[in-house]
Parts: sequence; structure tokens; C-alpha cells
Amino acid sequence: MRKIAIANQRPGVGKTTTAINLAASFAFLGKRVLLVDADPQGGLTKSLLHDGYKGRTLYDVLQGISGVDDAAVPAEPRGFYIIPSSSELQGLEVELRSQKGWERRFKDAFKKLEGFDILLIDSPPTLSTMTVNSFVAANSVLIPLQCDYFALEGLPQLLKTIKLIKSSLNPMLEIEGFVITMYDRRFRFAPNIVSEIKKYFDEKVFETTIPRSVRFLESPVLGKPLLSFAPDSKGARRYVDLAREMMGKWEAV
Amino acid sequence: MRKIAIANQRPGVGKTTTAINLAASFAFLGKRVLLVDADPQGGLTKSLLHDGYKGRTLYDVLQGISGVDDAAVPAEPRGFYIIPSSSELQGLEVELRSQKGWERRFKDAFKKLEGFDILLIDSPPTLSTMTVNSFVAANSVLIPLQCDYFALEGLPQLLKTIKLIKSSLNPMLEIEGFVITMYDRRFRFAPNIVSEIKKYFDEKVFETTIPRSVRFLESPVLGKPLLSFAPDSKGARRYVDLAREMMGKWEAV
Ligand SMILES: Nc1ncnc2c1ncn2[C@@H]1O[C@H](COP(=O)(O)OP(=O)(O)OP(=O)(O)O)[C@@H](O)[C@H]1O
Ligand SMILES: Nc1ncnc2c1ncn2[C@@H]1O[C@H](COP(=O)(O)OP(=O)(O)OP(=O)(O)O)[C@@H](O)[C@H]1O
Ligand SMILES: [Mg+2]
Ligand SMILES: [Mg+2]
Repeated sequence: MRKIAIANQRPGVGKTTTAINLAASFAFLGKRVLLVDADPQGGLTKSLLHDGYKGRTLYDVLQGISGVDDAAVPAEPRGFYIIPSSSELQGLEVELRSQKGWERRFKDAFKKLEGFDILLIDSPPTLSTMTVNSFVAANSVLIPLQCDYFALEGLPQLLKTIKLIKSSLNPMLEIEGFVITMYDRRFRFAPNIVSEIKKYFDEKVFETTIPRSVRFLESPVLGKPLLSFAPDSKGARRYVDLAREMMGKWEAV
Repeated sequence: MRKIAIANQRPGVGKTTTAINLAASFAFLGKRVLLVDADPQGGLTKSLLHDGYKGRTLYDVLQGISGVDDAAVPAEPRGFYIIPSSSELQGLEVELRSQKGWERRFKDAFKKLEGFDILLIDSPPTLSTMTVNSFVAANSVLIPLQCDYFALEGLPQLLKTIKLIKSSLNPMLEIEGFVITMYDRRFRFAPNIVSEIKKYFDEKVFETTIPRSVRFLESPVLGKPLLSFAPDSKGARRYVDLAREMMGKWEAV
């Protein structure tokens, strides 16, 4: 099973958007996908389940109150499954840090995961408890980079954290790659920023870039990934391309 | 002197962009403006001063090492002045909280401020030390709201914090108003979001909305506000309109 944490402590770079639309894309390509919202702010949960969701959440799973199967909700008919976030995760973040082995809580809770090909974990814009937990539970990290002047901001700390987890708690942990998001063709410095990113990370940068598109703004309003309501849009197709590019790399190994 | 804190604990809603371009607009309209970067992440400082700035910062001012006049740097010839941020502010945030009267540090440091008509304070996406400090130092709060599905997210806590400061530490504190940012005409739910915002805050919502424009992405690359390199652009003109609308409200009182 591929277990991919989507992370970047810089806010608003497209983690949640990537998590949602990659989940939909992998499902479209025939994979069984479980999408976990590990952000206490719950942007992903609010984007797909809207308010008033009353079922089990990641909090219940991490506390051992609920199994993964009870908490997993279908995001849409014949699509992918989600484990929603909850604001209770905020308190848990603080509480966990004082417990021995707190970094493994996620991994242990998801150990017996069956019936899925891909686990995608959306993390908060921090390098604290939830994100560290997702790095311990995952076997790779996908890093979205927003195509603007501050694209590379914060990366040294992020990569250092990944290296730390790899050497101490999770030797399996790899970098899945970097995906450039919100590429705006009318931004005249976009090509410069892309080459700067490639200068540092070369083969780890996916060829597929995600274009800036107003359809992503519609997505949380409609409560659906782009593939559901705008399958021919550039945004939808690029995420399918990204999913294919990721699968291509897996086959090549 | 108008002292305006620009705040919203939601990240990426346009606080820094508004701080920079309002400063330039007020200066263009003849006001003497001091722009303070109170965000330890220093996005404003990096956008206008680029890397390698070696002078005095807000940290030095708050520690009493430097006066405001020594730390204030001209953002551009005959424009406005900036007090840059510094990563040392991160440590100060933690340190301050354990000191008696920590919320007044900012206010005290800027008490004898002369020679300016407008003080603009850019705050971090948090409701912690630096932001509380800016609320105590300021006499009003300008709240940018990003025109997307989550526009109203976090507002209850923000307004509660403002109310708390007003009733305890700063009876002068008012809400300057709400400014809608990143309005994208091609986003078909934009009008719905605007009316939702107006439903809650009506006369406090500025008529002027800031359009989504790729020129704002160029701004930190060029190290200048839009008025400097794209004075005829919609983005530049809307910020001047906003400045005029704010000044109009001041005259009306
Ligand atoms: N390709 C795109 N084109 C246009 N808007 C986009 C695109 N990708 C994401 N967005 C928008 O940018 C904002 C931030 O995206 P998103 O929430 O996915 O980032 P994030 O990294 O998860 O943020 P956070 O760090 O707060 O969790 C959202 O309003 C989203 O709709
Ligand atoms: N009107 C606009 N059109 C297009 N892009 C914009 C606009 N306003 C801001 N941006 C871009 O959106 C991003 C976030 O803006 P900004 O940094 O001003 O927000 P912020 O609230 O200060 O963020 P933070 O909470 O991280 O401090 C930046 O990349 C900026 O260039
Ligand atoms: Mg997110
Ligand atoms: Mg900012």
C-alpha cells in the first residue's frame, strides 16, 4: 500500500486541494483510496463533507474509540473514502506530545489497514505533532510548492524534519516528489521560479504542474473534487496527469 | 495619528499585500506613512527589502535597543517608511508572554511616535502575542477577507479578541472595516460570498474590493508596491480607491 503524506508547513500552497483531487484522480484510475484529514482546522473535511458532519473522525480513530472502517466515509458514490478531521484534534496535538511514543499514534492506529491501495494524508501547515505523526505513518511525502516568489520558503526545515524522522522513526520514508501548484501563465516570473525549483530538486520535481484555475475555488462550494463537476477542465486533467506520473514512477522502480 | 492594525488569523488572505499597497496609496495621497512588519515570518520585509537587510528591526525597537527613528527605513525614495521584522521576534513572542504588561510593549515603544500621519501594522496569521500587541498599540483594525468559500472562517474568534482588548486594554480600539480581497470575476460564487459578508457586516464592509491580479505576484519579485511598477493596473488603482474610501470615512466623523 502506498502511504503518502502531503505536507508543506507553508500555509495555502495547495496541500488540501492536492489531497482531494489526487484522491479523485487515483480513484478514477481504478485505485482504492483512503483520504485522511489530519489537519485540526479541517479544511478538507469542510470542503467535501460541509458542515454538520456528525460521525466518527480521525480523533476517534487515534484515541482507539473507533476503528478505521467505522470512521471512513465515502466522499462520493464509487469514489474514495475519507476519514474526517475534528477540532478535537487540536487538544489531542497538545496532549499527545506529553505521552511516550506519541509520534507513533497514527501509525499504530492505521497498522491493520486493508482494502485500500493508496492512503493519502492531508497535513496542517505546521511541523508539529500531526505532521510528524503523518511522516511516521507514511512511506513517502508529497510536497506541493506554490509557484510564487516564496516557493522555496521553509523547505530546509521541512526536509530536515523528514530526514530526522527517516533516521529515527521511519527508515522507509522517502520524498515522493515536489509538485508545482497554482502555476499562472500570465505571471511573467513563473518560468524563473520553476527553473529555480528544478535547480534544487531536479528529478524529484514532477513534470506535471497544476495551473491556477477558478474551478478550484468552486470546489468547496460544491463539495466535490473537480473531476466530479468539471472533468474536462484543465485543473481536473492535470491532477489525473499527476496521478499517472506518480504511478509511472512506482512501476519504474 | 491613525494607527491601523491589519489582521486576520486566517493565513494568506492578503494582510501583507494590503499593508504594502495601502502604505503606498496613502503616501501617494500625501500622507506620511510608517509601515511596521510585526510578523516574525517577515513576508512584508522580504517583499520590500529583499534578503540581506542588516539594519535595526522591530525586535530592537521592542527591546528598547533602538528608537523608532533609527529602525525606520525608507521603502522607496519619497515613499513611506518601514520598520522591518526579524526572526528574533519569534523568540520574543514566547519570552514576552511571561512578562508583566507584555501586551503593552508595542504601544509603549511607539508612544512618542512623531512625524507620521498613519501607522500601519502588518500582523501574523495568529491571535497570539504580536497580534494582541498590535491591537493594543493601534486604534483600529482593518480586516482583509479573501473572497472564497472560507471567507468568514475564524472571524468569531478574531472579533472576540478585539472586543476583549477593547474592554480591557484599549478602549479606543475600533474596527476600521472589512476589505474583500482577491475578488475573481470568473469565480461564479464570488457575488454570493460578497453578499454573505455584507449580510453580517454591512456598513463595515468597504465598497472597494481588491481584484485578483497577477501583478501582486510580481510585487515581491520586484521588491515594490504596485503603484511603483504598475500604477495604471487595476490592482494599484483599487488600493488607492480603498485609501480614499478610508480617508472619506475619517472626514465624515
Ligand atoms: N490550482 C489552483 N488554482 C486556484 N486556486 C487554488 C489552486 N489550488 C488551490 N487553490 C486555492 O488556494 C487556497 C489554498 O489552497 P489549499 O487549501 O489547498 O492549501 P493548503 O496548503 O491546504 O492550505 P493550509 O496550509 O491552510 O492547509 C484555497 O482557497 C484553494 O481553493
Ligand atoms: N489581489 C491579489 N491577487 C492575486 N494574488 C494576491 C492578491 N493579494 C494577495 N495575493 C497573493 O496571495 C498570497 C497571500 O497574500 P498575503 O501574503 O498578502 O497574505 P497574508 O494574509 O499576509 O498571508 P500570511 O497570513 O501568510 O501573512 C501572496 O502570494 C500574494 O502575492
Ligand atoms: Mg490544507
Ligand atoms: Mg502576511
